[in-house]
Amino acid sequence: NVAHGLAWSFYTGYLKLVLPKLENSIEQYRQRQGNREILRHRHSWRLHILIPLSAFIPDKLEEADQCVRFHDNLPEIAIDRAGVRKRIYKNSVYRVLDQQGQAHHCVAEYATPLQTLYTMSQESSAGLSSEERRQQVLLFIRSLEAVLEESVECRNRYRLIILDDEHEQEAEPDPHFLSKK
Amino acid sequence: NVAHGLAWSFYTGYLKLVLPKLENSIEQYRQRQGNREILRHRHSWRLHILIPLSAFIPDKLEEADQCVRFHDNLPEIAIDRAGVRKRIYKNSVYRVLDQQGQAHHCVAEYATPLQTLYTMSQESSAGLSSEERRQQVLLFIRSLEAVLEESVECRNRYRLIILDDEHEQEAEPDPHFLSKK
Ligand SMILES: Nc1nc(=O)c2ncn([C@@H]3O[C@@H]4COP(=O)(O)O[C@H]5[C@@H](O)[C@H](n6cnc7c(N)ncnc76)O[C@@H]5COP(=O)(O)O[C@@H]3[C@@H]4O)c2[nH]1
Repeated sequence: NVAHGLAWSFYTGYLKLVLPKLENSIEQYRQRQGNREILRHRHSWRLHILIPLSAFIPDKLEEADQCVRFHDNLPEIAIDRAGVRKRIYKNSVYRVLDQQGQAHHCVAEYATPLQTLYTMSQESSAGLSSEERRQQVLLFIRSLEAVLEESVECRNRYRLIILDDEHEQEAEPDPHFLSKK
Repeated sequence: NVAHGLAWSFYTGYLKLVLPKLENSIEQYRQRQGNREILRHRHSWRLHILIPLSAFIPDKLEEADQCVRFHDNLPEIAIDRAGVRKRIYKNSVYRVLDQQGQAHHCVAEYATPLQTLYTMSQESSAGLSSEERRQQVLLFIRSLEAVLEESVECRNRYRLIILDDEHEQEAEPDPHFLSKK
């Protein structure tokens, strides 16, 4: 149930707000850059949301995969939210080398709410064991998929990428998942 | 249980990160402003977190209370979070008129996670009724108080302000709660 609430929070407090504006942000970005090679194909204009089954979320994608490198940030979006005037939202563009050494670019980030699940499983006062955390990650995925599939605002603007990283093999699957976009 | 997760999320994903830096942000802000009258007393250098029992969260404080007006934003904080490079966090300063018409300033915002609870109670697919939402708000408060009281990082840097707004009387208690800081 914790995960169900975190999935809804991720959707209503974030994805529902930013995904409809993503196309616009990418267009602005490409105009500003002048480099038309980056994010050239519209089918890749999606937020790639990384969901590691371990719920372990590094703050930098480079820590999980050496084939992935931060490229640039998209233009910021400012929205008045719950008393914070002009709260800033932005997404990061990454350069990914595929197995042939070809560079691709994509907008990607981890599903931040999983960081809460991970922290809760580390703090005894939170009442979440490691076994329960695993179940909660699966529930998070199910709840998130369900709400996104019903969402007109988010249709075709995202891709959920599940990372089976529970066997210490993160460096392996990562280049594959990003280059298979 | 949804509320328990949202309280932990609010703490580990936000309050624990920004509250330790709040003093610094206010100092920087006061130096830049030159106006030493604003936020002059250190005892008011806390984030006032507004928690309406209805979970109804407007995006602007002015909508809830005409005695409250946005003054300015504090300097931004940028942190690499879960793949978003230099994610921006900031807080808003408000000018509040007390019952004698005196102006006071404070850093305030609503407890953003309650917006998720409210939205969930409006969407049938989320499985949260209005009665359950009320219970969840109370659970949110208890869980948040518990985790904040144990937190070294957040000690004395916040004030939870519970708003009993379930009888359509928001314009009344608001000036009181803010001017009684
Ligand atoms: N007032 C306020 N200002 C902030 O900058 C802020 N950032 C987070 N929060 C609240 O703290 C809690 C923990 O945040 P987390 O990042 O784990 O989840 C976030 C995160 O996964 C995603 N999200 C929200 N804003 C951003 C953002 N700018 N960039 C990336 N992800 C974001 O959507 C979730 C829900 O967000 P909110 O529903 O706005 O409330 C959050 C949440 O309750 C904030 N609250």
